[in-house]
Amino acid sequence: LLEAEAVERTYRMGGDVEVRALRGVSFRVDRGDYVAIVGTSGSGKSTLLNLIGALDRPDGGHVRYDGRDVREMSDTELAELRNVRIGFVFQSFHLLSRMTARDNVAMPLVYRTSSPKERRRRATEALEAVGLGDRVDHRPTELSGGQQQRVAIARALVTEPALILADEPTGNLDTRTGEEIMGLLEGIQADRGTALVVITHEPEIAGRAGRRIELRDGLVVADAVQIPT
Amino acid sequence: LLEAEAVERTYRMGGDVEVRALRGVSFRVDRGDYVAIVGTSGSGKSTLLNLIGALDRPDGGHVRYDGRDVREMSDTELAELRNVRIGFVFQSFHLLSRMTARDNVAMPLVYRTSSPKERRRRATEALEAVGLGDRVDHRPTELSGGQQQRVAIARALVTEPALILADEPTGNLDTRTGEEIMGLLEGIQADRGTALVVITHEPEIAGRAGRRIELRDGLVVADAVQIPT
Ligand SMILES: Nc1ncnc2c1ncn2[C@@H]1O[C@H](COP(=O)(O)OP(=O)(O)OP(=O)(O)O)[C@@H](O)[C@H]1O
Ligand SMILES: Nc1ncnc2c1ncn2[C@@H]1O[C@H](COP(=O)(O)OP(=O)(O)OP(=O)(O)O)[C@@H](O)[C@H]1O
Ligand SMILES: [Mg+2]
Ligand SMILES: [Mg+2]
Repeated sequence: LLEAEAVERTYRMGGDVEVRALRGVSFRVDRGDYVAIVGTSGSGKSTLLNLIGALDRPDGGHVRYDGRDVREMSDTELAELRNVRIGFVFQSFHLLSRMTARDNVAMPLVYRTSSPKERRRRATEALEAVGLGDRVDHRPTELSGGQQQRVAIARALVTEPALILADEPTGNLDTRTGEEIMGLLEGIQADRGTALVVITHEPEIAGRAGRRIELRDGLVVADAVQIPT
Repeated sequence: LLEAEAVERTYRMGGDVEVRALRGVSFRVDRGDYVAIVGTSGSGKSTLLNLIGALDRPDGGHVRYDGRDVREMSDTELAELRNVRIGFVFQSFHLLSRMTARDNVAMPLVYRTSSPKERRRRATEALEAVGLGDRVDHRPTELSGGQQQRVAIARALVTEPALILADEPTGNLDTRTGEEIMGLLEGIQADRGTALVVITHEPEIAGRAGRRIELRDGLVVADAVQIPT
């Protein structure tokens, strides 16, 4: 499904300052895989997720989907990949503050589902699945931190993507709500064969995956199959 | 130091919809106290912190500092309270995106420290204390999620406030960095008698406090001294 090969990303700042955020990262994700990405703050996890989500371009190496390099994709192909085939949960949510929760969640469906009524129905369903059926008309500023996080998660699920990339999806959730959300994601992975890649700093969440990749200073220092707990 | 008495907060939305976020919350915090606030997503924790931080007004009940009701404070007194006497770490950081990390951290010092050179020096020190000495000139968008969180923490410490209110301060930090940050805050509490109120969903973090308050649906359901682990 997805392959990262020797991926590098360097941020260049004014005055010759460079931050080598990724220094040659390689791994692959097959359909139905469940991968946890861990590592210290600043080790390059979000940078990696942005690259494999085709939201950013590597400075070195390749990112391929079903063998096709994202560099060779047209704008239309990239839009389809980012908005329909991949569901992305951002570390800082990136919700649109002037739209309600439901309209935020309905956004990715614009690329695929032509009827506004159908988009609204599916967005409502996704919000109910994350426990926010009674918050559909609230705007992000009218929601708690954990509720905003769950809106971002609902938006990532609504197109039934082949791959979910989630950056700290439980960072603002109490333990029980966090487990409910992970259970929801794992159910989707089990039922539909959706691949799940989750960045997390919580060992209990990382332990639920079938594979664990650890980053340090922009390099992979561990990539191991594990028995999920 | 701080007293909340029968505090209520109701959000009124269009069309007669009301969300009773806090329905009568009472507790007190003395100098040097270390309190953890826990509860499910949406239970009212951030709302409570905003009220005790004098960033919002209760619809019912009272918030008092050293016996003085915040409702009776002048704008100048409130500015001093919010920016100097209290250090606030927001769940969504609220950093200014056009300023560097150092300038963000120096902001609260404007209310107290007249020399730009001294503000710069103290801001640099605070950033070094949270492990970001090599990121002082980065803007928030040029920082990882956990680095942004630590900038917000440094900003809350820089005026050496009497009370630190921290909303999920380790939500984006790996376990080790999170422990280093809590160690830093606890050191300040032990050395300077600073009161620490921390909202957290992580049981290991909550267990470090001397007292634990649990919220559910806008009410206090537990307020107990505990042996820190
Ligand atoms: N501006 C607002 N308008 C309407 N409702 C609001 C507003 N802000 C918050 N709420 C609601 O008030 C309730 C309490 O919100 P609050 O942010 O205090 O929760 P919390 O305990 O901090 O949650 P979390 O753990 O998810 O951060 C939530 O149900 C939320 O939907
Ligand atoms: N736009 C940018 N310009 C310069 N440096 C950047 C930029 N974005 C990120 N960085 C740096 O790149 C490194 C990796 O950032 P990244 O966001 O990938 O880390 P992370 O592993 O997700 O961290 P966290 O766990 O704190 O979220 C960090 O040291 C950060 O300071
Ligand atoms: Mg990150
Ligand atoms: Mg909150």
